Amino acid sequence: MARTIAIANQKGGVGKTTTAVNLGASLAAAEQRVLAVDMDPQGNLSSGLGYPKTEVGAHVYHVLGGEMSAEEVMLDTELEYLKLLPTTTDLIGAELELVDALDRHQRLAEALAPLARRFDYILIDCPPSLGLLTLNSLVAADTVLVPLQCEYYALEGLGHLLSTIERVRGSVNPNISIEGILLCMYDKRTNLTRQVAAEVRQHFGSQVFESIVPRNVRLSEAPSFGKPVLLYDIDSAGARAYLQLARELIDKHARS
Amino acid sequence: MARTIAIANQKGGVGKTTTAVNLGASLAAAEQRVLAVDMDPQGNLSSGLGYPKTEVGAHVYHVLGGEMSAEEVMLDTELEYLKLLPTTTDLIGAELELVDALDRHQRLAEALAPLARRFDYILIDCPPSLGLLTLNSLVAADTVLVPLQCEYYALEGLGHLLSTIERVRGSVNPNISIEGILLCMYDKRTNLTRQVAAEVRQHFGSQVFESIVPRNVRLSEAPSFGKPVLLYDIDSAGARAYLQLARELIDKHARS
Ligand SMILES: Nc1ncnc2c1ncn2[C@@H]1O[C@H](COP(=O)(O)OP(=O)(O)OP(=O)(O)O)[C@@H](O)[C@H]1O
Ligand SMILES: Nc1ncnc2c1ncn2[C@@H]1O[C@H](COP(=O)(O)OP(=O)(O)OP(=O)(O)O)[C@@H](O)[C@H]1O
Ligand SMILES: [Mg+2]
Ligand SMILES: [Mg+2]
Repeated sequence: MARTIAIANQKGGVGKTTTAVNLGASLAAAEQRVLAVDMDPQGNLSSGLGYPKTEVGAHVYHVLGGEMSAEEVMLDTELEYLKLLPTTTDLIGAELELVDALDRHQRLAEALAPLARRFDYILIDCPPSLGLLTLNSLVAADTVLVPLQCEYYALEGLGHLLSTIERVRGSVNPNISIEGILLCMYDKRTNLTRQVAAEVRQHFGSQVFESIVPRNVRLSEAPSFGKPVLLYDIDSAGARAYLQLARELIDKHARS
Repeated sequence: MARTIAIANQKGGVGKTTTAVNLGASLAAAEQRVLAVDMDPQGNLSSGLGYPKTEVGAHVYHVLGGEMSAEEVMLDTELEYLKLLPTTTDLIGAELELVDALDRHQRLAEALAPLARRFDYILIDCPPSLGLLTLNSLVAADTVLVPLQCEYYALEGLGHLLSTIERVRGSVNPNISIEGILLCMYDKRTNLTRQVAAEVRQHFGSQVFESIVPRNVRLSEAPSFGKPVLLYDIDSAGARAYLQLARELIDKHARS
């Protein structure tokens, strides 16, 4: 049975997509069967895996609307064990069109249910908001992975995200839990990074992944080639960090 | 008459709030009368100017709902010429509550109209999405200032933002235009930054501000003290960049 993980944080630019692309690729490199789902109308996960908007046909928008199945829009990537449900900016329309549907928050969960046996991991990249698309992702998910930029504004928003997850647990998805908090864009030269990291570890203890993703320019260069960093520069600090995170996740799940 | 500028980009974490806080403070330091409006439920502009959620009473949510006037929720800041319309996460409720209101996209424009004579600049910080809160800001604005992080995903989203602004110009706000594109988090050591900057200047020419905001840790430290960077570290590269941007704006508007 697949473990479905929503990669969410309403704070913008904290590394959600970079984590979805590179954790997905790293798990696939370890021969875990992975499905990456792009629930952000920006479509950065799709282009980061080689499918810019111009090359996407049917996508997640059509799945949420009930016109197509997830299976029908699924795409291959450069990695054998990694598949993608792509998206384009049309997905913005879903937020308005689903407003009156009674099951509006369960559309993604229903679409992914038939795929649970085919994958070991389903990773969902969320937009920087707590609207219907993120809500759909939290309902479909078993756990939430929270990328956290080691900066003040990102830390400030963490409480609101966690209380939103609590509310989802108390209503539409009683099983949801925190997969972990991932420290991203970690710059060991600055005091700010160390202060934020210390504060997060103090409050959240073992919920913080041991793996840390350093600030590494190779991570921001790889998307312009439509490749995960392990296919762009396997020796980079960024590639090593995500391979380590994949190992940490696999080991943790093997124990449970 | 105030010049109302929406600071918008649906890509997350590109420097919208940092620009709203520090451009606002720099214009106020030049004795321009400035109103900063927080239209992002994250409330980062408010805390960046010294008002975290816990210290905010009535706010923008109550103004959009018609319960209070902008004047009534306005707050002073540490700078004499800079005022703030604060917000908290309650603002998220406005997106749902206004869905059925016929004038839902004009609420902010109507609320700011009575203030136009009292300010030289009104700066509106937008959330990382193109929903109703950003739409309200684009309707209320004379121009749009687009902070652009010099990275691939940010560049990818620029086309969609500009076509959205075109659609707004063709419908609810015929007068809107681009104030300029501001290169943010510019790291002159990386090829990626230089490539993105060159591509943006090639496509947008004089619409790109001459002032560039470098990546500067003092800009990300200042918010934890609730201060604009010019009150935290006036000698920093970040402070100088925003003072220069303010000067560029004032000179440009003096000529027109
Ligand atoms: N560890 C890192 N080191 C250097 N650059 C990074 C790192 N992680 C992400 N980036 C870059 O920072 C920018 C923001 O990251 P990303 O787009 O993954 O964040 P996001 O949370 O998905 O943003 P959004 O909120 O817009 O969806 C991107 O340009 C990305 O390439
Ligand atoms: N030029 C800069 N140099 C260094 N850090 C910066 C710079 N500009 C912004 N930052 C930091 O980068 C992070 C993102 O910036 P900011 O929050 O202003 O972006 P935003 O576009 O408002 O994000 P959101 O999309 O979440 O509203 C913040 O932690 C901020 O302190
Ligand atoms: Mg993203
Ligand atoms: Mg912001």
